[in-house]
Amino acid sequence: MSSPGSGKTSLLERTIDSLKNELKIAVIEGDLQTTNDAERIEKYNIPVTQINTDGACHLDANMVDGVLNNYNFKETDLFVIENVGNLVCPAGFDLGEDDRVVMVSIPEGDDKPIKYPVIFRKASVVLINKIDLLAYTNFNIAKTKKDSLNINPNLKIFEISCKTGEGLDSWFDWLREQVRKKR
Amino acid sequence: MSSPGSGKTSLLERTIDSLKNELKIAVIEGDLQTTNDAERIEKYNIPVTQINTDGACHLDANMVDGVLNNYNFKETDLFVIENVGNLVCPAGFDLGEDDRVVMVSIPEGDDKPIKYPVIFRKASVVLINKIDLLAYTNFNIAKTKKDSLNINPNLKIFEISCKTGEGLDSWFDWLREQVRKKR
Ligand SMILES: Nc1nc2c(ncn2[C@@H]2O[C@H](COP(=O)(O)OP(=O)(O)OP(=O)(O)O)[C@@H](O)[C@H]2O)c(=O)[nH]1
Ligand SMILES: Nc1nc2c(ncn2[C@@H]2O[C@H](COP(=O)(O)OP(=O)(O)OP(=O)(O)O)[C@@H](O)[C@H]2O)c(=O)[nH]1
Ligand SMILES: [Mg+2]
Ligand SMILES: [Mg+2]
Ligand SMILES: [Zn+2]
Ligand SMILES: [Zn+2]
Repeated sequence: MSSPGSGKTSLLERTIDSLKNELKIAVIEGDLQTTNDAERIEKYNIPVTQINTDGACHLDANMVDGVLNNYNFKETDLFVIENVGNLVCPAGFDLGEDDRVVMVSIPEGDDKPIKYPVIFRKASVVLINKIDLLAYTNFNIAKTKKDSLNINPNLKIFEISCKTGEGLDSWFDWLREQVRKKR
Repeated sequence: MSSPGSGKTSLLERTIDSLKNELKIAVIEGDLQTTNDAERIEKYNIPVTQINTDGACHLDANMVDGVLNNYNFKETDLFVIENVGNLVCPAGFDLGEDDRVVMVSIPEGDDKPIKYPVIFRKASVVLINKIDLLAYTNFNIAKTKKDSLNINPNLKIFEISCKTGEGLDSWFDWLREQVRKKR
């Protein structure tokens, strides 16, 4: 989950590219309109379905349920849902997931956790993306981490760049750990 | 209206700073939580009220109505409402405004109009902000403009940077023109 354009699909591209030889990954893409994001994922030859909500500002359990027959869960290690770009509404709708990941990105400014607390409260992981752009902003990473942990002390926080690849190894390790724990 | 962190409040700061000697400006700030944005506007000594929606993902007419008594509209030339950071829901709720302005920013990627068409359809102006960061992205401005005009041929589109000030004069001129037309 994240604002529009924080880098959710880019993260999936990076994750699938690095992990698809060790984990069977499947994806649901959610957007108001277009199949752009699903098309980006299709290039990796893994199962992916695009849900278009048309106007709805978040995926809900019914929409997800409607496409689950497209997947073989016995053959899936890691199932990822990319929600509609929205830092508010997705927090309120349980999709049956084990973990929620919230992404913020450097150009958005470091005040997002305190301004949009609900989505941080319900997350397991916060990803701070686009750290390659830090030099061009006044983003205070320590502040964002502190504010996030104030809202939710159990958060794991990773600083990453989907552009350069920096920091992604810790994210991949966390994913591997969750898959291992659930086996 | 824009995604979280595109630069709405920065735009207001720039606009008030440049125009407050010629126009009486008043502002409503809308956020889930915090008074951060209203505090930034207060520094300019103009009337401003912060609405906290708590959980709601958009301002609605009732919330706006609830604070209108804080203002003297006879003494106001330009009244601006900054909505909750959200590229979806605010499109669906009429606040009684004359014009809607949608802001996108360079780091978000150039596919936002086609992915979130409703909010562009209902706008009068699209602002493309943070053009100072163009060099560090693959943002195709021509594509974003073309897609926006396909959705809504009447859109005025301004490329700006609230950081450097580039492009803001055309935006100020448009505002002056709207104020003049309504007198
Ligand atoms: N500089 C930089 N740009 C990035 C990074 N990650 C993603 N981007 C860019 O950010 C833009 C948006 O990336 P997406 O992956 O489409 O973002 P998204 O969150 O999936 O967007 P929506 O699905 O529309 O909400 C693209 O232009 C990416 O190239 C990063 O780490 N650094
Ligand atoms: N590089 C660059 N950064 C900008 C520009 N305009 C705003 N910013 C930065 O973007 C971040 C967010 O700016 P805000 O004005 O708070 O954005 P906002 O849309 O009001 O955010 P919300 O109200 O939380 O949705 C801040 O760190 C600003 O300094 C710009 O033109 N260029
Ligand atoms: Mg995406
Ligand atoms: Mg703001
Ligand atoms: Zn919603
Ligand atoms: Zn909503």
